[in-house]
Amino acid sequence: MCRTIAIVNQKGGVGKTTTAVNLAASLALAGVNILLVDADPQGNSTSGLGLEKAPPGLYDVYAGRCAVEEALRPTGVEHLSILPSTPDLLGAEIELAGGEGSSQLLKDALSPVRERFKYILIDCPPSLGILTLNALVAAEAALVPVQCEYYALEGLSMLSHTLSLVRGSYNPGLDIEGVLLTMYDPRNSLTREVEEQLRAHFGPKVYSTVIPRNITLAEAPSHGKPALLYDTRSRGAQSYLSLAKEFLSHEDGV
Amino acid sequence: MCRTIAIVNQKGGVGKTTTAVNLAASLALAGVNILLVDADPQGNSTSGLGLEKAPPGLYDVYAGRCAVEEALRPTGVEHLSILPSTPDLLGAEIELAGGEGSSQLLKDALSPVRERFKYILIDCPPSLGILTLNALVAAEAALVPVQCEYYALEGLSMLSHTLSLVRGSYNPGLDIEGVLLTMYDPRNSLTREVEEQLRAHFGPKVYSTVIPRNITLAEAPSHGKPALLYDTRSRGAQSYLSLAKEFLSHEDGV
Ligand SMILES: Nc1ncnc2c1ncn2[C@@H]1O[C@H](COP(=O)(O)OP(=O)(O)OP(=O)(O)O)[C@@H](O)[C@H]1O
Ligand SMILES: Nc1ncnc2c1ncn2[C@@H]1O[C@H](COP(=O)(O)OP(=O)(O)OP(=O)(O)O)[C@@H](O)[C@H]1O
Ligand SMILES: [Mg+2]
Ligand SMILES: [Mg+2]
Repeated sequence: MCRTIAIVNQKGGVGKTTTAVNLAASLALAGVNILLVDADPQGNSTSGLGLEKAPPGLYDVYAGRCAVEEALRPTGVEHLSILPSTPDLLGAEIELAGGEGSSQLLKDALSPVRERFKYILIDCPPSLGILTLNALVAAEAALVPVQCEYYALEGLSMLSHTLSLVRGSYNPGLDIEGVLLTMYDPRNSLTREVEEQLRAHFGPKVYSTVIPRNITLAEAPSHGKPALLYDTRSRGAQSYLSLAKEFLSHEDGV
Repeated sequence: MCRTIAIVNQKGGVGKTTTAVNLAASLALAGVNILLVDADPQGNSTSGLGLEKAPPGLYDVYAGRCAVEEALRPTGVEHLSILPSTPDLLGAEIELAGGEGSSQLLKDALSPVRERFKYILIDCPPSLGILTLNALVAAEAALVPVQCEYYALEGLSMLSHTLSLVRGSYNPGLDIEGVLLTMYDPRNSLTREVEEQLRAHFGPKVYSTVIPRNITLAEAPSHGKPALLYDTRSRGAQSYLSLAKEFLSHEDGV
């Protein structure tokens, strides 16, 4: 029984890739089979795990140049595979827009390999275009990282609106998996204000695990490793381990 | 003689809006006539200056529903006007893609009002789609904020590639106005490594002014004010004042 989760927020720089890479690695290290799909033309999840952005990647699957199995790659983490991104994915926004069935491409592409994995995590770009739409149609739920700052909070109404549009016309079962507070600094009143508003609005959907601002999370990508393999004892790595535990505890109830 | 500058970087959360709002305000407070165009559907420049995201906005101008003059609004800062964003701009990416002349819309829309302003600054979304393309076609130069971190550095080759594509087919004169280091923390080795690489690669194009990580810059937007009006003496506000001075000193040579 595979579950697909889109890691999404059109606000830029809120920790989508950092969450995708570190949550995927934490789940894989617990022995759970994971596929990470890098649906962002920037390809940060791909380089964050130390892989080249060379074809075949997601664009080649979208363009029908290869089957999805051929584009899956192992990573330096056991039980974690990646469907990498390449720079030509940038053209997909314009090439795919408006085509017949262009919102179902990822869902259809993933269906032959779904049963190999317990979870598929999709790292989305900071926009609500066709690449993110594909992820929301392929997913059962959305995990929303939110930086504890004003612009990130402001953007949530646009995101909620988009989720309900997708629910209405493409994917009636699309749920919110969880809202994750990132770059959390308890000494800072703005952080606490944003947290209060989020817990009031999203209630139990907000994870009790918060991700602190921690330099290891910013340094690990330059070594092509998740924080867990770069500096296991760091607060950043430990916070994603506890997120993985909380994430799995929600699943038990499914 | 008006100059149009696009504030652009497809990497999310690097300080595009913070730079657009605070540089625009600093130039305006020096008595220079400024128009800030919010070309991002998120509308952060619009709310960062305390304005409602209500029509008419840039989308209405693109859709031909009103002339550009009708969409310009005063802000709380003398000499600073804004062409605001509204949520329906989100649809423009899909509606405009591929249309005849769809990359020249902003350039044509701004031409009747250019001579009222000394500078037009355009705040771009974190993507390289049709909204950013319009800004790069309308602009004489691009100002690139770069967060001093690995993923932001990695994204610059994709951005440089896009700038040369635009130069080749739409706007031969498109130049780099400057590269701005943001969220700069001198105690952090990653910051110094990124700075070294940027100065080696972009040379004198990298501003000597750097923007420190400073909480005022994150707090001011929730009060709908640029940092200069929220807390003038803060390091954040002062750094944008010195950026405005450096920006103007480059112009003298034009
Ligand atoms: N908790 C954290 N502490 C410190 N730095 C962090 C943390 N989370 C992310 N970062 C750093 O902040 C920057 C933004 O994070 P990241 O790239 O993961 O966000 P994103 O939402 O994926 O961005 P984009 O919108 O461009 O896809 C990165 O340089 C990352 O290394
Ligand atoms: N120098 C700084 N010090 C502290 N916080 C900052 C600084 N610059 C920006 N910020 C904060 O960091 C976040 C990201 O900045 P901002 O929204 O300006 O980036 P952006 O590039 O416009 O993002 P997007 O890609 O979503 O458009 C915001 O919450 C902002 O308030
Ligand atoms: Mg990302
Ligand atoms: Mg912005």
